[in-house]
Amino acid sequence: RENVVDELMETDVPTISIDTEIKEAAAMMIHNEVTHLPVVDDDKVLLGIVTAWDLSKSIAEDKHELSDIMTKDVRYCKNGDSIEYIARQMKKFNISCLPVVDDDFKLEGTITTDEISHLISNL
Amino acid sequence: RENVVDELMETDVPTISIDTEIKEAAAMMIHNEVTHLPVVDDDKVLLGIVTAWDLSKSIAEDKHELSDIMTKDVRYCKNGDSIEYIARQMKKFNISCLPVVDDDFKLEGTITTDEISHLISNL
Ligand SMILES: C[S@@+](CC[C@H](N)C(=O)[O-])C[C@H]1O[C@@H](n2cnc3c(N)ncnc32)[C@H](O)[C@@H]1O
Ligand SMILES: C[S@@+](CC[C@H](N)C(=O)[O-])C[C@H]1O[C@@H](n2cnc3c(N)ncnc32)[C@H](O)[C@@H]1O
Repeated sequence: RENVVDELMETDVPTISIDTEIKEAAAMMIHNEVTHLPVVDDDKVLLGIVTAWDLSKSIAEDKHELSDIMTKDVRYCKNGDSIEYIARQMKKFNISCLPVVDDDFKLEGTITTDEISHLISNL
Repeated sequence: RENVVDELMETDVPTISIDTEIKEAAAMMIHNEVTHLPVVDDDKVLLGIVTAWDLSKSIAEDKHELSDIMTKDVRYCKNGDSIEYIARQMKKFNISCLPVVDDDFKLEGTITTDEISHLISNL
């Protein structure tokens, strides 16, 4: 049967808030060996995303505030979405991560092109 | 038939040299919308790799030299390797990119988990 998001996604993912400093966000990525950090509020509602690429942008463009580099119009997916749909979305928008949210837009986890690629390694 | 690397890889990929400044490497990533830059010498021999994650590390750890953040023992693959093998390598070592080299260790291109994930979106 079709692969679905909830089987592949990472749960308990590290997250940051809009007040997080750029240097803290960088430290969190290194510590957790991730390249994508969802930005959430105190109720875990998804507000945006910051990636290692955005942190690279802060170096290239001398930006010092998280709000200058975070992406606010986040593309997301939901439990039950098919992997094919997720893969198409990520290809279409050239992104490597889709946060998974519930009906209240609260973060449940993330899915990345790494997890999808790992599917193929199990064949 | 089995998917092979040369069908999926990116060729003419942006590269840097060991003399490239961190800020230049960051600008190149942003300009080309990539997260991985192979480090090559004047003969295109592969010397290392620098990723957006390494640039994030330079922020987290206050490193200013490319040589402090680049990975020198690069994992690679070759034309003709199967996608399943590539995917397994990337999963095993938690990396998202494998440079493709020829028998002289010269860079031919790169393959990332994004390209492998895009395979699934075509089904
Ligand atoms: C165009 S992509 C290219 C690099 C790489 N594929 C990545 O995802 O970081 C980089 C930009 O996409 C944004 N991005 C990543 N995931 C996103 C998502 N789920 N929704 C919206 N933007 C996203 C990042 O914030 C970053 O500014
Ligand atoms: C452990 S990974 C985790 C983040 C993400 N998966 C990535 O590839 O950047 C990050 C580290 O892997 C290294 N790396 C990425 N691709 C590599 C490759 N083909 N060979 C060796 N090291 C690699 C990077 O230089 C970086 O220091």
